[in-house]
Amino acid sequence: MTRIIAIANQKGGVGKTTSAINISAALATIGQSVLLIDLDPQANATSGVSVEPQDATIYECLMEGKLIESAILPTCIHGNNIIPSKGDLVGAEIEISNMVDRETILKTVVGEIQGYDFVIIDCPPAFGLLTINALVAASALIVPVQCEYYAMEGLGRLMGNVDRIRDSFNSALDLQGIVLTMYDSRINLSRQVESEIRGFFKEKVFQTVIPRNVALAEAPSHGKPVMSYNAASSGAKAYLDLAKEILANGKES
Amino acid sequence: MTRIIAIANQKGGVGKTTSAINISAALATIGQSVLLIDLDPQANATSGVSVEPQDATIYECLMEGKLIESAILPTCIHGNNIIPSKGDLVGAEIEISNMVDRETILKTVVGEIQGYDFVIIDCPPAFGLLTINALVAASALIVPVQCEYYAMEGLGRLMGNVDRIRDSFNSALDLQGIVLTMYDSRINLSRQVESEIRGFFKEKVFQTVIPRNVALAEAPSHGKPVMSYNAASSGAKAYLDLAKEILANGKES
Ligand SMILES: Nc1ncnc2c1ncn2[C@@H]1O[C@H](COP(=O)(O)OP(=O)(O)OP(=O)(O)O)[C@@H](O)[C@H]1O
Ligand SMILES: Nc1ncnc2c1ncn2[C@@H]1O[C@H](COP(=O)(O)OP(=O)(O)OP(=O)(O)O)[C@@H](O)[C@H]1O
Ligand SMILES: [Mg+2]
Ligand SMILES: [Mg+2]
Repeated sequence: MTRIIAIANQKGGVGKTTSAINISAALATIGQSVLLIDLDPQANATSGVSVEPQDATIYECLMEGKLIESAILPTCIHGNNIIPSKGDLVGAEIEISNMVDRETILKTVVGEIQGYDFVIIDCPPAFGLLTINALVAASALIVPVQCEYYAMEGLGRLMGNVDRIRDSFNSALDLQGIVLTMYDSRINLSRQVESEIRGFFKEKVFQTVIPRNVALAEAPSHGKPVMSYNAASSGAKAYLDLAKEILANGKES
Repeated sequence: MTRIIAIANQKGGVGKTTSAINISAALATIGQSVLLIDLDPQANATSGVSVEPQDATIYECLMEGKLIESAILPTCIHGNNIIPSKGDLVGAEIEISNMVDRETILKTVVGEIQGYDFVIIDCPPAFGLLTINALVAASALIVPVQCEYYAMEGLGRLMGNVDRIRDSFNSALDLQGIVLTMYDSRINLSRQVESEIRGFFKEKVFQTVIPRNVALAEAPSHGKPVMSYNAASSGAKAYLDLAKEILANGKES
């Protein structure tokens, strides 16, 4: 049973792409077969693993009916493939808004995918039709939250939107967890935000916390997930721990 | 002649809101009268200066024809007022896309504003109709760029989009400047990104660089611009320098 996980948060710069790339890579290094889908017109996940789109991207699969198999490309990590994105996807949001099945287009496309343990979907920083499509197609959601004020403030609204998607389109959508990112133990604000979020969301917050770690910011400029760029870094270790926690959580359901 | 400046970048988390709030506050502390418009459905600029919307927000001015005067509220800094935002604005993007004058709605509303030296517009992390409206209404654009790889990578695409807006809707749109944010001199990546961006964009990059400074991350949780929260911080000094540079640049035109 393929686990389809959307990585979403309308707040910008909280570590969605960094989490999508490194959760995918870490799951693959512990033996899972993983397909990463870049659903952001910025195409950061695509360039972050230095993949050049070939015949098709997610745009052609959504808008031109191209077979998903024709868009799948390998990454430098065995067992981790990607469906790339491109800038034209920004136009798709308006094009999709005029379609009858505007919330379920991605679900239909993802339904064709065979032979993966995980599908991980990186979302843009907005609660628009691309993110809505990801939440309708997904069986679970992971929400990265930077340990700062604005990211924390937006969480309530995000959860309200997720509830509406669950009620209208996808009753099976499960909050896999909130992951705290860019945590700096030297800064009071990080500790305050962590205790507020854990106090409110309790067991829905992953035990693993992703530290602020320069290797995570440097890795994309080398086109590699952090475990290929610097496996000994605290960032690589944290995403490996997170992948193990995600794998263990799944066993229960 | 009111200078209308849009603060835009589709990359998330680069410091758009932090720059919009603190440029506005700093300009007011050096004697300018400034109106800040929060054009992001996340409404971070609104909560960042602890303002509670009253009769109207930018949503009612755009979508229900409410007079802009009825939405203007004071902030804690004399000479700096704000037009707040709210979450409903997220629906406006789709509603606006079906209107005839979909790119110029904000320009019409902003045309009613009297008696300010500056209007500063905070944009959401997308190149959608809200950001396009801000660029059509503005006389100049400031682009905050975090000193990291993904933010730098997205700049070329942003400039291409800005050129298209200038050609089709607003020939007077001037790139006021690129401001480097969250600069950490201890990190190679920051220095590399700075030298690449200065090498490419030359005099279009502000001399003032905004350092990574925890006071800038803490100030929003106190609902204040950084110069009210901690005027002695490096973040407050940097935004004061930037405001002086913006003021000086304007004299030439
Ligand atoms: N734990 C971390 N430590 C240090 N830097 C990080 C960390 N996580 C992410 N970064 C860096 O912070 C920036 C923002 O992260 P990222 O781009 O992954 O966020 P995002 O939520 O995907 O952004 P967007 O909203 O634009 O899609 C990037 O430059 C990234 O390299
Ligand atoms: N120079 C700085 N030093 C330290 N922290 C900063 C700095 N500038 C911004 N921040 C913090 O980084 C985070 C991102 O900044 P901000 O929200 O202003 O970016 P944005 O571009 O407006 O994000 P969005 O794309 O979601 O609108 C916030 O938590 C903010 O407090
Ligand atoms: Mg991203
Ligand atoms: Mg913002």
